[in-house]
Amino acid sequence: MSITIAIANQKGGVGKTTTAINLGAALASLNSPILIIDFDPQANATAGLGFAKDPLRRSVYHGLFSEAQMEDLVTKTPVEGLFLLPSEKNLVGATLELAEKPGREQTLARKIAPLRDRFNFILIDCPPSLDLLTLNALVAADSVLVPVQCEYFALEGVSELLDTLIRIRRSHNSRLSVEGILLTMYDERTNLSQQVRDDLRDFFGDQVFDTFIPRNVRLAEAPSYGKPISLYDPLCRGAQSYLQLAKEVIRHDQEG
Amino acid sequence: MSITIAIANQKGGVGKTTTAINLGAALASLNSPILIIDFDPQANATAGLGFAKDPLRRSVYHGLFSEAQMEDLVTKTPVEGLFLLPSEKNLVGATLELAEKPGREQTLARKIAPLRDRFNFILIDCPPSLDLLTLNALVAADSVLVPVQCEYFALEGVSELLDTLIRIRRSHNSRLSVEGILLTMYDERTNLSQQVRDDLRDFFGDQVFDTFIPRNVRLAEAPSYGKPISLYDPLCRGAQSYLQLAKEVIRHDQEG
Ligand SMILES: Nc1ncnc2c1ncn2[C@@H]1O[C@H](COP(=O)(O)OP(=O)(O)OP(=O)(O)O)[C@@H](O)[C@H]1O
Ligand SMILES: Nc1ncnc2c1ncn2[C@@H]1O[C@H](COP(=O)(O)OP(=O)(O)OP(=O)(O)O)[C@@H](O)[C@H]1O
Ligand SMILES: [Mg+2]
Ligand SMILES: [Mg+2]
Repeated sequence: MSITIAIANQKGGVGKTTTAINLGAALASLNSPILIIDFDPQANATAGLGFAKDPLRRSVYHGLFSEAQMEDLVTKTPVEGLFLLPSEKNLVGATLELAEKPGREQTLARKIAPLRDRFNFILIDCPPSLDLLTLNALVAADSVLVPVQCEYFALEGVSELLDTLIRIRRSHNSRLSVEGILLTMYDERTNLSQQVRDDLRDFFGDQVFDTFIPRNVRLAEAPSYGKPISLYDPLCRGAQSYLQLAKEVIRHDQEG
Repeated sequence: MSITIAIANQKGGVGKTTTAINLGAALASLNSPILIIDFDPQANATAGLGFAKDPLRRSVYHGLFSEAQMEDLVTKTPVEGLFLLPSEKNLVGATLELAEKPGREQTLARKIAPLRDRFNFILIDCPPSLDLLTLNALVAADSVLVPVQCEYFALEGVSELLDTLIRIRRSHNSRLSVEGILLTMYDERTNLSQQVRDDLRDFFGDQVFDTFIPRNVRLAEAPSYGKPISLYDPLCRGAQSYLQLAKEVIRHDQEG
């Protein structure tokens, strides 16, 4: 039983990549094998798992536009049971290249269908946009996990994103649901974080995960060593909160 | 003598909008009139200056695609001498609509040409992408201000962005230069910030502004009150650093 979760929010810098890497690693310790698909031309998830930029590396871009099978592009990571479908900067051209293909929104969904039997969870890290790349991820996914930084601009965009998800569910992917809204970079010293948390809980109720991710500099340090937090500093608050999130996600999906 | 500066970085959440609003307000106190163009479909600069979402408000989208003149779409803000060309979510469709127009990269440059004589500085807040919207802003601009958060993923994307600027300068806009690289959310308590600052200064030398913006929660609070920091808390470190940045930008442009 494989579940594909898109990690998406058009607001930039809210913790999408940090969540993809660290939720992925935590899930791998509980329920492997797990796949992360880096679907952002910035390729931050690829770099954050220790893969240096390499123009010769074949990526999800080749899986979309060449005869290569996505299965052949999947690579191991430094984490036991965690696999990666890497990205690279050519993906930035995908939006215009996809626009000309028939059934363009379904391209990723079609191409990753064979992968679904091999992995318990597939996480798709999305770029900060609502373009054709992100749309492809939302059509390929069973659910969406929405990281929201505990700040004003991030809060502003949530209801618009949920509107977009409803539209996509109606027109392209009837099974699409909300995995949950995840509070990130929560700083209990500031009123702002508490205010945003209260607003989100009031508006979106139990769609907000019980688990929240505190602001923790170790999470920002880990990617420069090419490691998820579970390898870099497994006892810090950041690592504990992503482990707790993984358990909540597994519980949520077992209840169906 | 009017200078148009694009505030751009494809990395999300690095402080583009916060810089557009607060550098704009600081410049307005020294050298008004100043115009901010909100060129992001998220319309964060519009919200951060106190304009609630309003589907009937005419925006930069109408200036691009209808007969409306950009001059007629400019509106006053709560700050003396600071004006705004607002955005709204229809702009998200602009990338595909622009793709079909001849001379598509020059559309914004052509449409804002009449505004250049009316304002001493024009700041363009860009979305987190290197798509046709951002390309339009880079073609319309005299220079680019690149905010870089003092963290690993933000550092990763800077050289790629500078490569893109060189390409644009060669093919679309020969006058495009780098206004400067701005360190944002600098937290002197962490090694990470100091490491990123040192890396940037080593790699990019005097292209890095002397002024840096410290992490200061007042900057994150101000937009929820619809005010720039100069009205919300003019004595805080965030306000002081943006005033200092404005002076550095004016000095840099007077030296030519
Ligand atoms: N809980 C946290 N505590 C401290 N720093 C964090 C936390 N989560 C993420 N960060 C840092 O904040 C920055 C933004 O996070 P990240 O890059 O994961 O966001 P994103 O949504 O993927 O950004 P983009 O929109 O560019 O894809 C990164 O430098 C990351 O290391
Ligand atoms: N110096 C600072 N100190 C504290 N918080 C800050 C600072 N600068 C920006 N912020 C906050 O960090 C978040 C990201 O900043 P901002 O939205 O300006 O980035 P952006 O690059 O415009 O994002 P996007 O890529 O989505 O357009 C916002 O919530 C903002 O209020
Ligand atoms: Mg990311
Ligand atoms: Mg912004």
